[in-house]
Parts: sequence; structure tokens; C-alpha cells
Amino acid sequence: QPRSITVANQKGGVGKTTTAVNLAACLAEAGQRVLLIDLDPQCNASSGLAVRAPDRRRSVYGLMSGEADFVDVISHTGIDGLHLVPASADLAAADVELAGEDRREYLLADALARLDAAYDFLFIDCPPSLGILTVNALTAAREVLVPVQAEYYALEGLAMLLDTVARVRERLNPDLRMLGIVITMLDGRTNLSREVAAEVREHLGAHVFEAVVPRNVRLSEAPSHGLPICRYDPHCTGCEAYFDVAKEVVTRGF
Amino acid sequence: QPRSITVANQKGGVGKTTTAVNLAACLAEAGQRVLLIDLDPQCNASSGLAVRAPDRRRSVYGLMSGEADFVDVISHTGIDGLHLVPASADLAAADVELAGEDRREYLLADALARLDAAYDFLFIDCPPSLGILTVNALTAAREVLVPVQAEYYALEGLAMLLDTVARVRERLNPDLRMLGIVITMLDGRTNLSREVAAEVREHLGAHVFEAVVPRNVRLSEAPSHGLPICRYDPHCTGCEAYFDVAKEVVTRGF
Ligand SMILES: Nc1ncnc2c1ncn2[C@@H]1O[C@H](COP(=O)(O)OP(=O)(O)OP(=O)(O)O)[C@@H](O)[C@H]1O
Ligand SMILES: Nc1ncnc2c1ncn2[C@@H]1O[C@H](COP(=O)(O)OP(=O)(O)OP(=O)(O)O)[C@@H](O)[C@H]1O
Ligand SMILES: [Mg+2]
Ligand SMILES: [Mg+2]
Repeated sequence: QPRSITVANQKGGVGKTTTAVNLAACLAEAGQRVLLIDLDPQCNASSGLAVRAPDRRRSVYGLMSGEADFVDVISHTGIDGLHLVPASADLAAADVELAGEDRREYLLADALARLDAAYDFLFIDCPPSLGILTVNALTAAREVLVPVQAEYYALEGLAMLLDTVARVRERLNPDLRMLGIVITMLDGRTNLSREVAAEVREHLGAHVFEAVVPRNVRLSEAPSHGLPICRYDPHCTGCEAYFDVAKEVVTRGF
Repeated sequence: QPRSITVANQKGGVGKTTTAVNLAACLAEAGQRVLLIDLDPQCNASSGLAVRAPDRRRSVYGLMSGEADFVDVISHTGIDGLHLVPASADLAAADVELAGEDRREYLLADALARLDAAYDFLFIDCPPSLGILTVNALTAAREVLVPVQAEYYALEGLAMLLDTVARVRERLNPDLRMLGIVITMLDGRTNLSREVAAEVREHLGAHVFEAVVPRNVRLSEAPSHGLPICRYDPHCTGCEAYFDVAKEVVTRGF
């Protein structure tokens, strides 16, 4: 049974994709077999690894609609041990198109039940909303990882997200547990960053990872080269931070 | 007929709320009568002005569902001339709850048709998605302003957004025009920022505002005090930039 981790936060731009892509790549570099699923119509995780679904059928959309199986959608990346199920822009219509399906919250979970390849880790990157796509991701995974940007607005939405996680656990997925909260884009030079980080730790205590991801421009350059940070600049602070986060993902596991 | 401007971009964290709040406040400081509508379930624009809807009826949700009129929902802010229609967390369910309504794309436009107070500008802050809320905003307004963060991932989604704007103009709102694109969080110290800004100008030419908003920590501190930048730190580069953007909004008008 692989560990399945959804990376979610409805607040936009907090580092969900950067965290999902780089954690998946760090664990693959360390010899784990990792599958990353891109569930965001923006397709950022896919483009961050230089993969584009040839059409909607051969993307996670095809998997959820039943038009395709894993063997049609799984794509190799440049990293040994890291496979990707790319997203499709057509996912943007999922809220409307899937609204009538019987098991609309379980479409991804049902598809994953058919996955017979052997992986150690599954990661799911979510769009910035609490709509049907994020609910599918929370229903399909057993753990949720929440990146929180060290900014005021990012604090606000946390309570709403934790409520949604609790509701999904009650109604749809009793196995869902909180893996933890990772503070991202911490800029050590500003008081605001440090204050927000301190407040997150005060309110959420042991749920907050020790490892923190600093603001580091190399992390935002890497996707334009289609590379995770461990291939773009393995010695930068951003890469070291994601290896620390990956180690903590492992130690906080079952 | 007030100018009505939707601030939209499905990419998360690009500065939609910061732009909507600070443009609205700068124009109010300059003597304009401005109404800001917060259409994001995260309620960031509302909290950035220290306003919280007492209940869902007295928010933009009540307006769209017909439970309330403008007189019930309009709230004063600390800034003369700036009024706010706050958001409600219940908007998060709008995709599902409004899916069955006949005029589901026109709910905000129909409500605005009942507005009889005199304003010079209406701004609408959108959530990071192209769902029913953003479609309502694009259908209700006559102009759309797109903040684009000077980052690689932010470039990717632009084509999708411009497609959506074109589709809304064809099917729902023939008056909708592109007011322009504002580059945000430009960090002059990084090559990436300058390269992305140059690429945006190359592809989108005259649509791109001359005025650019630099990365400035004072802009991200202001909302934690419930203040727009022109009240929090009127002499910082972030404030000067938003006054420049406001001037350009006026000159690019009809
Ligand atoms: N630690 C960091 N340091 C510097 N830049 C970062 C860092 N983490 C992410 N970024 C950049 O910040 C922007 C937002 O990050 P990202 O796209 O990963 O967030 P997201 O939560 O996935 O956004 P969305 O809500 O749109 O899905 C991106 O341009 C990314 O390259
Ligand atoms: N020019 C700037 N300089 C520094 N920080 C900024 C700037 N503009 C916005 N910010 C900060 O960056 C974060 C993202 O901005 P904001 O919340 O306005 O984006 P958004 O597009 O509205 O996000 P969402 O997609 O979640 O609605 C916020 O914490 C904000 O305070
Ligand atoms: Mg993302
Ligand atoms: Mg916002």
C-alpha cells in the first residue's frame, strides 16, 4: 500500500505545485518509486516537469471519466523513479461536468483502486479551490500536506481548509489524516514572515513541520527549465529545504 | 454609468486582491466614489479592509441569491468614498448550489442592475478559478483587469484566461473589454522577474500597463492591519505604484 499524499490549500500561490513536484522528485532521487498526479487545470506540475498530455483522454481527466486507464496516462519524467499523470485544461469544466455523476467525489479514488503498478509514494497536486477536484484528491488519498505561505492572507484560509478536511474524513474518507503543515516562502529578512510563521506554530503546534522552505529564486526559475530543483540547482537552499521536508515526510509516516 | 472592472486571473496568488483593494482605495482617496465587491470565498478583500459580513445574507452571497438588496449588504470602510460588499465563506458552495439556476451566470449582473446608488467605479475581486463566480464577475462588468505575477507559472495560464474572456464576451456579455494587464510583484533584483515581464510585453504589447507594481513587503503587511496601502504607508514604493496604476486605469478608460 503506497503512501498517498494530497497537497492542498485553497489559498492561491502558496507553493502547492512547487512542494508536490519537488517532494516527489527528492523522494525519487532517494530511490523511492513515486507517482505524481496533477489535478490542476493550470497544468503547472506537468509543465514544471516538461510533460504535456497529448489530449484530454491521456490525462487525469481521462482517468476520472473512465475513458482511459493508467497505462494510457502515466508518463515518464526526466527523473528515474518519478512518473506523472498529467493534467488537462479540460479539468476546468469538471465542476459542471461531474456535478451529475453518482460517485462524483470518488472518481479519482475509484481510478486509483485500479492502479496495479507498484509505487512507494503517490502525490496529488490540487488547484486553489475546495471544489470537486480537491474533494476528489482528499477522498483518494490517506494523508494531506498543507503548504502555508508566510503571509497574512495565507493564515486566514487555514481554518476553512481544516474544516473541509474534517468534513471529508467524516463523510467520504475515514482514512484521511493530516500529515502536516509546511511553511513556505519564508523570507528571513522580513518581520511579517517570521511573525506569521510563529503564529502558525502557536496555533497548530506539532502539525507544523520543523523543516521550513525559504524564499529562494532558484525554486521559481526551475520550472521554466522543466526541471525539479534537485536537477536544476541541487546545492541551493531551496533544494536542501525540500530534502529536509522529504525526510520529515518519511519520519512522520506510518 | 459607473466604470465596472473585474480583477481576474485563475492563477493563484498573483495579486488580484492586493490590486482590487489598493486600486479602489487610491481612487477613493482621489475623490472618486468607489464600490468594491468581494466575490472570493476566502474573503481576503473584506478582511484586508477589516470588514466581516455578519452573516451570509448580508454579503454578496445574499445579493446573488436574492435574499438581500444592496442596502442590506453595502458596508463602509475606513476610507471616505470607498464602500464594500463583503464576501462570505458560503460562496465556496456556489458552484454546486447555483448550478441549477436558470440565469446562473447573470446573478451578479442582475443584482447590479438593481443598484441605484451613484458610484464612479465598481471593482470585483475574483477567486483563483474560472468557475461560476468568476464567470458572474466577467458577465457583470464591462472591463477586465488581469494582474500577472512576474513568475514563470503565472505566464502559463494567461492564454486560458484570455480564451475565457473571449468566450464570455461572445456568449454572455458583449460589452466586456480588456482593460489591460498589470505586472505585479516585480523583483528588480532577479533575472526571472525581468525576463517574464519582457515576455508579457512582447506577447501582449499595448494591453500591458506601463505602470508596474514592484515586490514590496509593505503591501503584504497592510492587510494584517486592515488597511489599504495608501493608509498604511502612503510613501512606500508599493503605494506610489498603485497610484500610477490607478492613473492609468483612468486614462485607459472610455
Ligand atoms: N520557496 C519559494 N521561493 C521562491 N519562489 C517560490 C517558492 N515556492 C514557490 N515559488 C514560486 O511562487 C509562485 C507560486 O508557487 P506555486 O505555483 O507552487 O503555488 P501554488 O500554490 O501551486 O499556486 P496555485 O494556487 O496557482 O496552484 C510560483 O511562481 C513559484 O515558482
Ligand atoms: N507587490 C507585492 N509585493 C509583495 N507582496 C505582495 C505584493 N502583491 C501581493 N503581495 C502578497 O502576495 C500574496 C498574494 O497576493 P494576493 O492575495 O493579493 O493574490 P491573489 O491573486 O488575490 O491570491 P488568490 O489567488 O488566493 O486570490 C499576499 O500575501 C499579498 O499580501
Ligand atoms: Mg499550483
Ligand atoms: Mg485574492
